[in-house]
Amino acid sequence: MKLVFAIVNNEDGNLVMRELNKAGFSVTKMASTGGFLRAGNTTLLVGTTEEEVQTVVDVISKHSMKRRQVVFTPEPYLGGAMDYTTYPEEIETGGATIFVVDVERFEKV
Amino acid sequence: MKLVFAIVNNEDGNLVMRELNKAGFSVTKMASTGGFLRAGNTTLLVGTTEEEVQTVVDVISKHSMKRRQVVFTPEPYLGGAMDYTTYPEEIETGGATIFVVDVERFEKV
Amino acid sequence: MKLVFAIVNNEDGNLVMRELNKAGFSVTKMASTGGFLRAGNTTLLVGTTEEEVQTVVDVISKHSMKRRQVVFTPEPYLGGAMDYTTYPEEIETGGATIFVVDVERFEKV
Ligand SMILES: Nc1ncnc2c1ncn2[C@@H]1O[C@@H]2COP(=O)(O)O[C@H]3[C@@H](O)[C@H](n4cnc5c(N)ncnc54)O[C@@H]3COP(=O)(O)O[C@H]2[C@H]1O
Ligand SMILES: Nc1ncnc2c1ncn2[C@@H]1O[C@@H]2COP(=O)(O)O[C@H]3[C@@H](O)[C@H](n4cnc5c(N)ncnc54)O[C@@H]3COP(=O)(O)O[C@H]2[C@H]1O
Ligand SMILES: Nc1ncnc2c1ncn2[C@@H]1O[C@@H]2COP(=O)(O)O[C@H]3[C@@H](O)[C@H](n4cnc5c(N)ncnc54)O[C@@H]3COP(=O)(O)O[C@H]2[C@H]1O
Repeated sequence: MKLVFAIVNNEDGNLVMRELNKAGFSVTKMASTGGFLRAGNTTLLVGTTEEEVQTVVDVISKHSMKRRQVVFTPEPYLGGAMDYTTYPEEIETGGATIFVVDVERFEKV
Repeated sequence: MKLVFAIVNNEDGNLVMRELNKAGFSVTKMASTGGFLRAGNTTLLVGTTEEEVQTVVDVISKHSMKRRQVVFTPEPYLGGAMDYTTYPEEIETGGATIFVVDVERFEKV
Repeated sequence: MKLVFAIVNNEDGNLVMRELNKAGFSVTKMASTGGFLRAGNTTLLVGTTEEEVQTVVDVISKHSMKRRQVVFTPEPYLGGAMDYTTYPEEIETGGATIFVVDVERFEKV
């Protein structure tokens, strides 16, 4: 048994979940926040068999779109205590960040 | 050290947590949502020793009740893009879904 | 690859996250609740390489402060069904509780 943790954009979360359910998987969703952009995102938990992990990864990738985003990054530590200079920076976000963890014991009670 | 992830019904969450605390365990609770029913549920994290995992599983099982529930499942993909036929379906929910994961390193700082 | 779960106080959460980001780490934050005190706290997820785990642990420890706190612990089971005697108890909280879990597979899609 494996436990898949997938962090996806809020815009992609519901579609990814629905597609996983359609493919027969059970998913638990948690609201989360990205540390860097401080934007709300979605953390999905999918417990599944070792053989099905690839399918889960494929479904998630297919339905979460990478996007380029311009953000204004504050650099409060560059000048001194009160320096709040910001500058535009283009970063790539979206897509999904997926961690697959081994499950030693699985119980449905 | 092991980390137990347990997804339980919202109605059972507080009782399960209180019983785990009474038995001497520390628990962290997170609000979550089930992908299929889109209902709020509760994800509990319990870090404990290998010897105590069985006790954690027993406490969780004892205090989370399985229940049968009728849901109306939309099947939007059966007829075509705008087909929203729904039909009643009885599913079993409640109880608890438990994943036990090995912890390589545990720190209390 | 490793996945670090760190439960920290709400007061420390944002600082710990910012310091992890400054050190080059990506962090996902989830709102959580401690089972015993029923107080909101913060659960951080940090996926990182095996070599960097120590740095993550150091950054978290450095920026989450242990504190002593007096709580009034209800003991509803001591006298009988309606016994709600409470008494003050000093407990140590804060700091951080950290679990490091092995990641079998890591994908950024
Ligand atoms: N310390 C840092 N310095 C410079 N740039 C940084 C940075 N941390 C993140 N970024 C950039 O900002 C984007 C948003 O990161 P955020 O932390 O808000 O939101 C992240 C975070 O919530 C989660 N995530 C990604 N990698 C993670 C990891 N290794 N551990 C935990 N969460 C991760 O997935 C979201 C999207 O990540 P993604 O990599 O696609 O996109 C990231 C990345 O392009
Ligand atoms: N392997 C797993 N990985 C991650 N989370 C898991 C999981 N197994 C269970 N869960 C979590 O536990 C809740 C209750 O699952 P249960 O299997 O008892 O009860 C389920 C099951 O009887 C049924 N169900 C779930 N997914 C289904 C699917 N793809 N097709 C048909 N029925 C499904 O609907 C009930 C409610 O499901 P819902 O998703 O709302 O809520 C699920 C989900 O949040
Ligand atoms: N092994 C573990 N597994 C999962 N989560 C864990 C954990 N160890 C700690 N945590 C999380 O970290 C928070 C702070 O724990 P700490 O041990 O510093 O501080 C704890 C501890 O000093 C005490 N405590 C916790 N559980 C207890 C119990 N069953 N009996 C007596 N005291 C307890 O009350 C403080 C607050 O606990 P609370 O549950 O509200 O909040 C806990 C919980 O959310």
